[in-house]
Amino acid sequence: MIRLEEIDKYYSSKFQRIFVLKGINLEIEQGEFISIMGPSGAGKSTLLNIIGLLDEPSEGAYYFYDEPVHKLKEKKKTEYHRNHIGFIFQAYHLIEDLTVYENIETPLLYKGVKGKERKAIVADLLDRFNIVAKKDLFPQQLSGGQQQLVGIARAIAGKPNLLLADEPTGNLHTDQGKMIMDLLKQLNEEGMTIIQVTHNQEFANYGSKIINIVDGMVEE
Amino acid sequence: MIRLEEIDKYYSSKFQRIFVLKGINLEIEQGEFISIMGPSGAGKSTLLNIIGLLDEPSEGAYYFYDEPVHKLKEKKKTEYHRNHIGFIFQAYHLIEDLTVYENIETPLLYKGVKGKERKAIVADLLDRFNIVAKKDLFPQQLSGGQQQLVGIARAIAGKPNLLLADEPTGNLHTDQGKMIMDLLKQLNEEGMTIIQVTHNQEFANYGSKIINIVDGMVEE
Ligand SMILES: Nc1ncnc2c1ncn2[C@@H]1O[C@H](COP(=O)(O)OP(=O)(O)OP(=O)(O)O)[C@@H](O)[C@H]1O
Ligand SMILES: Nc1ncnc2c1ncn2[C@@H]1O[C@H](COP(=O)(O)OP(=O)(O)OP(=O)(O)O)[C@@H](O)[C@H]1O
Ligand SMILES: [Mg+2]
Ligand SMILES: [Mg+2]
Repeated sequence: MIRLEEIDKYYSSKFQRIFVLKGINLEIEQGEFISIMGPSGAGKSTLLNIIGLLDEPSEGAYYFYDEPVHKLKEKKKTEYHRNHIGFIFQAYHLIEDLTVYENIETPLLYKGVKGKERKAIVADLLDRFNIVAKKDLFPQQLSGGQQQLVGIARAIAGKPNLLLADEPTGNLHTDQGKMIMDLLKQLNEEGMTIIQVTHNQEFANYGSKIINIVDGMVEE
Repeated sequence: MIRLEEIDKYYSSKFQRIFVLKGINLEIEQGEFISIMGPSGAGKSTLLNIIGLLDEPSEGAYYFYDEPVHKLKEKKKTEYHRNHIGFIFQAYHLIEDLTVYENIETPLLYKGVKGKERKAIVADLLDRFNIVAKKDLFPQQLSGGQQQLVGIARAIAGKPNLLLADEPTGNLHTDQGKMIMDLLKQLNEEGMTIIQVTHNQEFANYGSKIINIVDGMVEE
C-alpha cells in the first residue's frame, strides 16, 4: 500500500543543507499497525507528514497504492489526503473558529456524507470520548487533553483507509490513553491501516511492528 | 508561600455556570516539590494558571508570600509573575517571531541580567538540552519535543523562586523526560519551589507529594 524509496528530506540554509531524513526505504502493507519511535528531532513527524501527503520529499519516490504520488500536483495530493487519509497532529491543529462539533464534522462534509448520518457519527464520537458537554465550545475553551480527543475524533470520523497518528496520547491520562489505543486496535481489526508515532513503549506495543528512527534514518 | 482559600473558578454562559474549580483549599510551603494529577478536564491547568497569576479565581482568596494577590491590579500581577515565577506551558506558547536563542533569553531581559551573563546562561541551557544547532531557528522549524525543551529552558533561565510546569514531558522520549525530571529535582534541592502537572506516574513520584484533582476538586 505504501512504498517509500530512498526518501531524503533536507532544508537548505545559505551555508548548509540540514538533512532531516536520509535514504528512507519503507514498505507498509494494507491492514498493518505500525509504531514509529525515536528521540526528539529524529524526523518522525516529518516522515509522517510525507506519508500523509502534507509535505514533499526532497529526493526519492513515494508509491501510494502503486501510484507515484510524489509526482502529483498539489491539488491532486490534497484530494488523495482527504479521501484516503485521517491525520492526528502532534499539535492538534483544530480550527479555532469552528466548534468542537463542527471540527469533528469537517471530514464528513468533504466526503459528502448526508446530514442524518453525519449527525449520528459525530454524536457517537462525542459520546465515546465523553465530551458531549463540550460540543458547542471552541478549541481555546478546552483542556489540552480534550483538544487531543477532538483531533482524534476528527481523524477517524470519516473511517479513512489510512490513519496517521502523531503522538495521539501525549496529553492524556494513562486510562484515557489506553481507551484510545483499544479503539485504534479495534479500527485496525476492522481493516484500517494505522501508522502511529509514539514515545510510549506500552502503547507502541499495540502495533504489529516497531520502526525506530534515529537522526533521520531507519535503525536496523 | 502559597495559600489558596475556597477558590472557585467558573465560566458563565447564558443558561448556566460551568464550574471548573470548586472550593479549592491548598497550602504549599517554600521548597516543596508537588505533583498534581487527574483526568483530562479536571481543572489542573486552570489551577496552575491561577497560582501563576495568569488567570483570576471567580471566588476565594490567594495569598502569595502572605500577600492577597487576588486583589492586585493586572499590572502588579504581571510584575509578580515576571519576578518570581517561571511557567512551562502545556502548549509551549513560544514567541513565533523570536529565535530559539531569543525565546530563552526573554526572561533574562525582563530581569535586567547583563549581556555577558545572559550569554552564558543561554549557552549553558542550549548545551544541556542538546539544541545548540537550533539556536537561530524559529519555533515552527522545531520538532514538538524541541519546542517543549525550549519552553522548559525559557522557564528556568531566570532561576525563578517558583516553577510551574504544565505537562513538561508530554512530547519527550522517556530518556529525555528523565533528564528533565532529574534537572527539576536538582533545582528543587537548590531551593526552587516546584509544582508540576503530569499524567506520568513515574515522573509524578519525583515530587514529595501528589495532589489529585477530579472534577475541579481536590480528592482527599
Ligand atoms: N473559556 C471556557 N469556557 C468554558 N469552559 C472552559 C473554558 N476554559 C476552560 N474550560 C473548561 O475547564 C475545564 C478544565 O480545563 P483544564 O485545562 O484546567 O483541564 P486540565 O485538567 O488541565 O486537563 P488536561 O489534562 O486535558 O490538560 C475543561 O473541561 C474546559 O472545557
Ligand atoms: N523548516 C525547517 N528548517 C530547519 N529544520 C527543520 C525545519 N523543519 C523541521 N526541521 C528539523 O527537522 C528535525 C525533525 O523534526 P521532526 O518534527 O520530524 O522531529 P520528531 O522526530 O517528530 O521529533 P519529536 O519527537 O520531538 O516530535 C528537527 O531537528 C527540526 O529542527
Ligand atoms: Mg514530532
Ligand atoms: Mg491541562
